[in-house]
Formats: sequence, structure tokens, C-alpha cells
Amino acid sequence: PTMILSFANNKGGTGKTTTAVNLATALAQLGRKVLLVDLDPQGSTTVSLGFQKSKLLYTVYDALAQSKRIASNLDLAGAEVELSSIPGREFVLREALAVARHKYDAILIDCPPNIGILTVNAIVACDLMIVPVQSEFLSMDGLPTLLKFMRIVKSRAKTDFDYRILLTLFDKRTGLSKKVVQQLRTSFGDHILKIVIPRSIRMAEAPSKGIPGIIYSPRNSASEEYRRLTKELLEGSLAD
Amino acid sequence: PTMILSFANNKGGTGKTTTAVNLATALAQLGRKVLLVDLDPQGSTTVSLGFQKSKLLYTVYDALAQSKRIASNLDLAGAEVELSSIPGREFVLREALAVARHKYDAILIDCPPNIGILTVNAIVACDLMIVPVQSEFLSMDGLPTLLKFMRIVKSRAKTDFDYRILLTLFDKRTGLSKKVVQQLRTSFGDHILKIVIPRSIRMAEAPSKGIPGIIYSPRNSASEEYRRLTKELLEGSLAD
Ligand SMILES: Nc1ncnc2c1ncn2[C@@H]1O[C@H](COP(=O)(O)OP(=O)(O)OP(=O)(O)O)[C@@H](O)[C@H]1O
Ligand SMILES: Nc1ncnc2c1ncn2[C@@H]1O[C@H](COP(=O)(O)OP(=O)(O)OP(=O)(O)O)[C@@H](O)[C@H]1O
Ligand SMILES: [Mg+2]
Ligand SMILES: [Mg+2]
Repeated sequence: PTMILSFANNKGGTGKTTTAVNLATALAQLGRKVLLVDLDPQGSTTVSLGFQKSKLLYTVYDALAQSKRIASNLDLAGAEVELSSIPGREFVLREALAVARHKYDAILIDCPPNIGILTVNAIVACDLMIVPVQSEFLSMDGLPTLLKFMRIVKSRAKTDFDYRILLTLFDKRTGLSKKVVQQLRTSFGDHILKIVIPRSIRMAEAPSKGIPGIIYSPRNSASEEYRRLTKELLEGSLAD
Repeated sequence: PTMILSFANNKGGTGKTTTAVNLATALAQLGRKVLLVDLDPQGSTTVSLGFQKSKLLYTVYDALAQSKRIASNLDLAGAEVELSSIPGREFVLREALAVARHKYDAILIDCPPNIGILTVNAIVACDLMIVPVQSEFLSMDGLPTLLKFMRIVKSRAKTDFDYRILLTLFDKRTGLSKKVVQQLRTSFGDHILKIVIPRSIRMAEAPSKGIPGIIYSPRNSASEEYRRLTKELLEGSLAD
């Protein structure tokens, strides 16, 4: 069956896009058929894969508009306001994906850095939420509120809820990263993935080439960890 | 006269909060009377100054609600949707600040990582926009669209528009940061502030202590640059 993963965190710059792009690529390299959805109007996922936003004929907005609930002349940035006044607005993405779901082994959804209606749609549509958290204080601080919000959304939409926290941008040179990781493991236990993604400059260079990091620089430490994480997800939740 | 500065960028994690907090502190250390507004529902500015979000009696939401345009039982996260359907919604913050403006030398507004109605309010209310941009590709990529959007908002609200780009999280060990800075200087010329804020671990540690970085660790390289930037702003636009 198809596994739908969302990458969400209202804190900005925690590695949502980088994680979605590299996991999708690693799954494809293992022979899985993957759909990667860029639900962020900024379009970082789109740009990271070498596409030019201005040249796109269709975007996920058109898929959302198919649901006959919204007019389709706006762009994704406009969807936020347009969706907010529509009944059943949180189910629009789930309905749009239901049509395509059987064609893929996995569907990965990159979210914008907020908890607006687009992120709500991703929470409702997915089977598993992955919350990338930068190994720094401000990123850790907002986590309890975010998880509470996710739980409310899922219960209102009457769907099961499961999440994993992924620690990213881990800098082994500093005590700060280690402290944050320890603190999070104590408060969130098994919900924290054992694998931690290190900061590696090659990963930050990859988007300028329009190539996923694990292809641009397969041997760097972050690429290795993203491949290990993909295998772990396949053995665990994706395997059911 | 009072100078109103906004810190905005829809790309996440570019240093908006860190810049607002440290500039406000440096201005206060130079004897200026400063109002720092946390317009981000995440409350990173509030937390960086050691306040606990759950213990706040009032937030900026209450000031916005004074404008009689919106009901005041929601929190700032709710303002986004509530404001979106109100006529004159982009002027609410400017109106709320007009009452207090004369008491301060400077008002600094930290924005959430999106271009929703709260950021629109900050753009309309301010005299100068500071756009913190991380010295990395994805942060640079979204800049033209962001600036276009800001220009539209300002012209619709019939107010003057001026902006400066501040390069943050500059890592002198890598070629990527240098390349991004060079590219931005070529495309944006004088709109790029000469001063660049380096990445410094002390800066990232400060929020966990609830103290601004320039007080927590006055001698680190980022603190030095924030103090220099404050002096430059005082000699330039703030001085009129
Ligand atoms: N492992 C890594 N090592 C080094 N740099 C990284 C790594 N992961 C991400 N980055 C860089 O850090 C920045 C933030 O990452 P990214 O854009 O993926 O985060 P995001 O959560 O999607 O941001 P936003 O909140 O704007 O959507 C980017 O410039 C990215 O290239
Ligand atoms: N000069 C610096 N050196 C090292 N770390 C920094 C520096 N400036 C900011 N940081 C850290 O980088 C992260 C992102 O910074 P910050 O939260 O200020 O960005 P932001 O743009 O306000 O994020 P958001 O988009 O979530 O509002 C934080 O963990 C912060 O502590
Ligand atoms: Mg992103
Ligand atoms: Mg912030």
C-alpha cells in the first residue's frame, strides 16, 4: 500500500525541504515509485530539483482546484486565503491524492514554515508526520505547541496520528547540538528517530546545482545518514 | 522622529528574530527608547528575551484587537485568518502603533516566515524593511519574488518603500557563503548592507538563556557586527 509522509514544522529553516528531497531520491534509488509534493508557495523543493518556478505549467494548486472547491486562477500563495473559507477545507489535498495514491509506493509532502491551511491539509492527508528539528534552542522551543496543534487537527479530521522527530543540522563541534538532542530524547523518547542528520556544506551547495544532495555528493556525512534513514523507514512504517 | 523597522523574509531560519532582538538591544544600550514587536505567533522574539509565552497577559494581538476591527478572543495565530476578511486589514498594525509611536525612538517588528496578512501589516507600518538573508542558495533564490511582493503591498497602501538586505549566518570556512554574497551584491547593489553577520555558536546559545546574544557574549564576532550595524543604521536612515 502507499505510504504518505509529510514534512512539517512552523519553525523556519529546520531542513523540511532538504529532508523531503533526499528521502524521495533515496526511495527512488531503491526502486520505489515516489510522488514528491511541493506544498510550499516558496517552491524550495521545486528549485532543489532544478525546475524553474516561472516555467511550470501546472502546480499542486491545480490538483487542489480540481476538487471543485476552489477557483483555479490563483497561485499556491493565494490558496491559503481562498481555502480558509471553504467547508471541508482540510480534506482538499487528501481528496486530490486519493485519485493518484495507488500509482505510487510513497507520497512525500514538503510543507511551508507555518501552521496555515496548507500544512493542515498535509497533516490530514498523511499517514506519518516527520518533524525536522534543527539541533538548536529556538527550534526545540516551539515543538510542544506544534505537536499539540497536530494532534487537534488529526482528531478533528478523525484520522490516525503518528509522528517522528528528525534532528537535523547537527553540528558535532558544539555542545549546543548535543544538549538539544539529549533534552529532546528525554522529553519525546521513541518519537525521536535514532538517526541524526549532520550539518554538511555539500548538502547546502546541492540546491544551487538543482540536484538532490545524495546525488550531488553521495559520500558526505549527511547523504550517508539520509540513506540510512530511508532504509530504517522502509523496514519500519513503510514496510507494513 | 520615530523610526519603524520591520524584519521580514518568507524563507525560514534566515535570522529575522536574532537580528531584531540584537539590534533592539544595541539601540537600547546606546540610550534609545525602543519598542520590539513580536508579530510571529511562534513567539521566538518573546522567548529569546526570557519571557514565557504561556504566562503573558497581553500580546500584540490585543493591540491589534483595539482597532475595533477584530474580535479579541483568539491568539496571534488566529489573527491571520481573522484579519484576512476585514476591510482595511493591512492598516491595523499601523493604526495600533500610531498611538504609541511618539513615545519611542525606534520600533522594531519581527515577522513570521511567510507573506501572510501579519507580514503585510508590518510592511505597511514600517519606514524601512530589513530582509535578513542566510548566505545560502535557497535563501537567495526566493528574494526577487519577495521584493516584488513588498513593492506591490507598499504601492497599494500608498506609502514610501525602502529596504536593505542583510546577509546573515555567513560561514567564512566555505566557498558557498562567499559566492552567494558576491551574487547578491551584483544583483542588488546598494540595497545590500556592507556589514555581514557571521555564524557564531554563541549567538545560537543565547536564546536558551533568554538573553540577547550581544549581552550573553559581547565579544563574539556576530555581536561585534550587530553593534557596528546599529551604528551604521543610526548614522544613516535612523538619523534623519
Ligand atoms: N544537512 C545539512 N547540512 C548543511 N546545510 C543544510 C543541511 N540541511 C539543510 N541545509 C541548508 O539549510 C538551509 C535550511 O534548510 P531547508 O531550506 O531545507 O529548511 P526548511 O525547513 O525547508 O526551510 P523553510 O522553513 O524556509 O521551508 C538551506 O539553505 C539548506 O540548504
Ligand atoms: N549569527 C548567528 N550565528 C549562529 N547562529 C545563529 C545566528 N543567527 C541566528 N542563529 C541561529 O539560527 C537559527 C535561525 O535564526 P532565527 O530563528 O533568528 O531565524 P528566523 O528567520 O527568525 O527564523 P523563523 O523563520 O523561524 O522566524 C536559530 O536557531 C538562531 O539561534
Ligand atoms: Mg522548505
Ligand atoms: Mg523568527
